Amino acid sequence: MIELSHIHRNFQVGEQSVHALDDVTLRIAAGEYVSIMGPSGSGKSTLLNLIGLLDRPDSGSYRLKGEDVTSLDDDRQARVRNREIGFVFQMFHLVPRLTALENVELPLLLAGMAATERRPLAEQALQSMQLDNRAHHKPEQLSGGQRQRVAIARAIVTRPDVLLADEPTGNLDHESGREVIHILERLNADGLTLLMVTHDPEMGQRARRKLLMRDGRMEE
Amino acid sequence: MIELSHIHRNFQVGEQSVHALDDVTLRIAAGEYVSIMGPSGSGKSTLLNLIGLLDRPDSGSYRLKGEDVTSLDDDRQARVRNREIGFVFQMFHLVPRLTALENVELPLLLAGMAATERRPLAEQALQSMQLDNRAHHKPEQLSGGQRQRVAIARAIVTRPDVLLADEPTGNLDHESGREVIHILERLNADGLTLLMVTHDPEMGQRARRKLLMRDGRMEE
Ligand SMILES: Nc1ncnc2c1ncn2[C@@H]1O[C@H](COP(=O)(O)OP(=O)(O)OP(=O)(O)O)[C@@H](O)[C@H]1O
Ligand SMILES: Nc1ncnc2c1ncn2[C@@H]1O[C@H](COP(=O)(O)OP(=O)(O)OP(=O)(O)O)[C@@H](O)[C@H]1O
Ligand SMILES: [Mg+2]
Ligand SMILES: [Mg+2]
Repeated sequence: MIELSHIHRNFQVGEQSVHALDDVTLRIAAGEYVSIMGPSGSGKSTLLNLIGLLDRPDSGSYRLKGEDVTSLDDDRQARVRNREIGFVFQMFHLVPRLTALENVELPLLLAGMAATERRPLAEQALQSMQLDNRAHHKPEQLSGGQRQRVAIARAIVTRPDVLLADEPTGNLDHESGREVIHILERLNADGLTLLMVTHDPEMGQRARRKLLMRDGRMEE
Repeated sequence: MIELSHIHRNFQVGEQSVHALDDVTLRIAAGEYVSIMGPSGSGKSTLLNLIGLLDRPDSGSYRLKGEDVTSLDDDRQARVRNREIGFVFQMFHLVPRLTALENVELPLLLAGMAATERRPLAEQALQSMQLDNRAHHKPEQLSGGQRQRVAIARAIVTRPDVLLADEPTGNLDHESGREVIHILERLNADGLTLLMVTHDPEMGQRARRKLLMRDGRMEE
């Protein structure tokens, strides 16, 4: 499903060069449930952005479902991304002028679905996150944890093949966090490939495969 | 130090009325170390914003160091806030076009301090957060946990009387989280009044006084 080979990603800030990903090689099969833990700044979000086709490596290759996606142009990458990948961002990235419901509908709208079809799907996704009573709130009218759950609802509403979740429970109390993980695990049981970055050891331990990052390098 | 009496805070969204704070009465003495936990959406950030003079109650009163601050106009509130309160925001709210170091210097600059004085203080604060090697990065060039730590450094650099921390370790690994809490606890030992909202029971348990919020109400 996901094959990374000798991936490097550097960032330049003035004279300083940050080696965010340092020779990462990783294979993830369809349907796997993988957690990625590691210190703050160790490269987890950078790795997820790369897998999610939101960033490109400086060297190395990335094959998604057997297709070399490293060399695709921006438009082709965007289409693959929208079709196959769901992403829960560490910083949520909700659209400020849209309501919670409209935010969750957005990927379905981008996929060309009609309003009458996408509305019930979006409502269902919000309901599974216990947010049906916040459907018409804009992001600034939501708590931190509610925004995080809207971001999760948006990522799963299209039933993607791969879900990349960057610290999906960081702003949630224990109870809400467990409910979210149960939903993601049910989707995984139905075939979703699930990659979760987390700082919560209790959440990380639940994955069938546990990866650790340190200074841009991957350990198993 | 902090006296809230019968505080109510409602939000109106279309036809829906959200009772974010429901008859909250609370006294916190100078130098206390208080944690506030509770479900997502229970009113913790709303409470902290109110105490931090970033929001006003709809009814009830708030006395800070014996002075009724509820009735102060915006300018007076801003001056009290800048002088006495440090705030670590759940969403960080760093200034995008400033570097990490400039972000940490900002409260000192607003307090009228010269560049030669504020620079070493800001560098020290960043160093205590293990971020001296990220001083010249802008927020978008930092990881989530690094941004969070810059927000913490900025909140403590002025040595305020009260520190309001809204989920200060939500994006940090266990190790970094503990280092941050140790620094905040040392400041508390030196007299800082510390109020911390957290979803991490291990962090919440360390406080000398533990509060719980549920549906806008406070329990002890
Ligand atoms: N756009 C950028 N420019 C420069 N440096 C960057 C940029 N993005 C990330 N970095 C640096 O790359 C390193 C890895 O960042 P990344 O966001 O992947 O870390 P992370 O493991 O997700 O951390 P956290 O747990 O704090 O979210 C960090 O040291 C960060 O400062
Ligand atoms: N500006 C607003 N307009 C309307 N409703 C709001 C607004 N801000 C907050 N709310 C609502 O008030 C309630 C309390 O929000 P608050 O941000 O205080 O929760 P919280 O306890 O900090 O939650 P979390 O743990 O998720 O951060 C939530 O149900 C939220 O939807
Ligand atoms: Mg990250
Ligand atoms: Mg909050």
